[in-house]
Amino acid sequence: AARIVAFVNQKGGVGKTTTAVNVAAALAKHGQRVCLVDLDPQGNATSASGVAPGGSGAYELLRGDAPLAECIAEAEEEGFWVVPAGPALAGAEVELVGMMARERRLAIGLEPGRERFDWMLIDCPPSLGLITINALTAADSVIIPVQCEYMALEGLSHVSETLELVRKNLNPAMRIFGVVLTMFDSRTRLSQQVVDEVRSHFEETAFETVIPRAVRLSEAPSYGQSIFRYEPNGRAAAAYDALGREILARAGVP
Amino acid sequence: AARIVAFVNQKGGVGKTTTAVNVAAALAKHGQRVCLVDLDPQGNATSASGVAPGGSGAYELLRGDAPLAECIAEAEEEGFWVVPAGPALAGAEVELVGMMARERRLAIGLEPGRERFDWMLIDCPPSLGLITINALTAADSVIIPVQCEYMALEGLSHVSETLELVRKNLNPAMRIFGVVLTMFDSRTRLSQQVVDEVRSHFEETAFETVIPRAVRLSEAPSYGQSIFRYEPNGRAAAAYDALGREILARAGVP
Ligand SMILES: Nc1ncnc2c1ncn2[C@@H]1O[C@H](COP(=O)(O)OP(=O)(O)OP(=O)(O)O)[C@@H](O)[C@H]1O
Ligand SMILES: Nc1ncnc2c1ncn2[C@@H]1O[C@H](COP(=O)(O)OP(=O)(O)OP(=O)(O)O)[C@@H](O)[C@H]1O
Ligand SMILES: [Mg+2]
Ligand SMILES: [Mg+2]
Repeated sequence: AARIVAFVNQKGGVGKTTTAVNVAAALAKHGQRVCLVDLDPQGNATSASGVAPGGSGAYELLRGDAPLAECIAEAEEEGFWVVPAGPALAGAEVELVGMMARERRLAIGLEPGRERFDWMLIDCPPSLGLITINALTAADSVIIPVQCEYMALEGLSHVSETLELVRKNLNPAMRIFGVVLTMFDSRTRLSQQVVDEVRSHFEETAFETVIPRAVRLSEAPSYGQSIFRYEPNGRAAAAYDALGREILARAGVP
Repeated sequence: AARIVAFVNQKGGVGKTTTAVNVAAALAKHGQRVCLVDLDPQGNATSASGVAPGGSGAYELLRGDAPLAECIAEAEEEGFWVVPAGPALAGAEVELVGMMARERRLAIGLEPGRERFDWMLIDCPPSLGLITINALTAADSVIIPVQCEYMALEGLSHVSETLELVRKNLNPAMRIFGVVLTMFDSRTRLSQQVVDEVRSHFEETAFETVIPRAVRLSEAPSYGQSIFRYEPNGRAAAAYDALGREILARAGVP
């Protein structure tokens, strides 16, 4: 049965989408059946995977207007499937407030995917509103990308508090799968300070792999490619491949 | 009477807070009376200005629980005032949905500031929900920070659509004060491509000043200082000073 993992951090621009897309590609490369769910109305994960928006997707899934099988599109070149985001999703946050079982709608919608996939990875928007709460209720665990910057540290306590609330009220099994440090710049002291700080707070869950700041990672989305297709032999692909292996090892997948 | 300007872009991590704080400091340096309003529950603008959270602030102002005079704190070292954000603000998004005049609550709360300040600058969270809609209803104009990255370009159409909706339904006078390019990295082709693309889309409103990527800008918030206190003679301070002058020139302030 599929493991469902949400990529969460309400701080903006920390590498949630970049990590969700490249982890999806890394796991697919290792033979896993992967579905990437794009819950961000900006649709960055959709376009970065080379999938054109259009047709049913995350919005229809949240509303229960269409089954999962009609809401997925294949990112053929990358070897994984995507539940695309579209502009209608921007309205979902307010629409959900008045709906029945408003926090559990994604959990219900993703249920059919449990047998079909090994992993369902959910890219979240930079907020802790109802769309993200839906992801936290549907997921078994979270991966928290943390940018190696001071402002990104400040937000970590908000993430932990929200996870605690979700665990108490909506999803008792929710746990932290791992914390991954992103955009590490070896030329600055600040980067190393953030790494040390995060490792001391998240001793057991911080991944060994640290993702370096690499301009190739920010170029790849403009071609709709994962780093494995854009620059397969570079250090960014090596880092996300190492992260993919760490994730598989933690999940006990040989 | 004060000009009210919102710093808006639902794409995360593009430099909204960094620009709002350093523009506030630049305008204060030029003798303007400035109030920075922190509408992001993360409170980055509050801490980056050296103001401790606590007491009344943006949440109380939105709810109408306290007048503006009780919701402001002075960033003495920087020479401007701050309406601080606190963790309670995270709940405001859902609380606002059921309130009377839910989009106009900030406009009402900031009214007394019109006579007291020359500028009221609003830092927004990375979303287009009710908190940001409140900022767009209260403001006369917006400044849109755009990071020199591909993914930041994708979101610009969402910003323009939202501004159009606000203009039609809530605030007919709303206009774009300017678009500022941030984190420009002269070593990458991508940065220049984004600059060219944005200048062609926002011909009249893009600022001449481009903010370079500079690690000092990401270090300053950890000391609660603007760039003018942290590294007054560097290129980042020079860039934000130039932006401050451009803003004053556009506003017709000698
Ligand atoms: N390791 C990296 N090195 C260089 N650039 C990166 C790296 N990771 C991400 N980026 C770039 O940084 C920007 C922010 O990353 P990304 O969009 O993945 O963050 P996010 O957390 O998903 O943002 P949002 O909060 O808006 O959803 C993007 O332009 C992306 O291309
Ligand atoms: N010109 C710059 N050069 C280098 N780093 C920068 C620059 N501008 C901002 N930063 C850093 O980049 C990160 C994102 O900037 P900032 O937090 O201001 O963006 P934001 O749009 O306010 O983010 P959010 O969407 O989370 O509110 C921060 O860690 C900040 O310190
Ligand atoms: Mg994203
Ligand atoms: Mg911010």
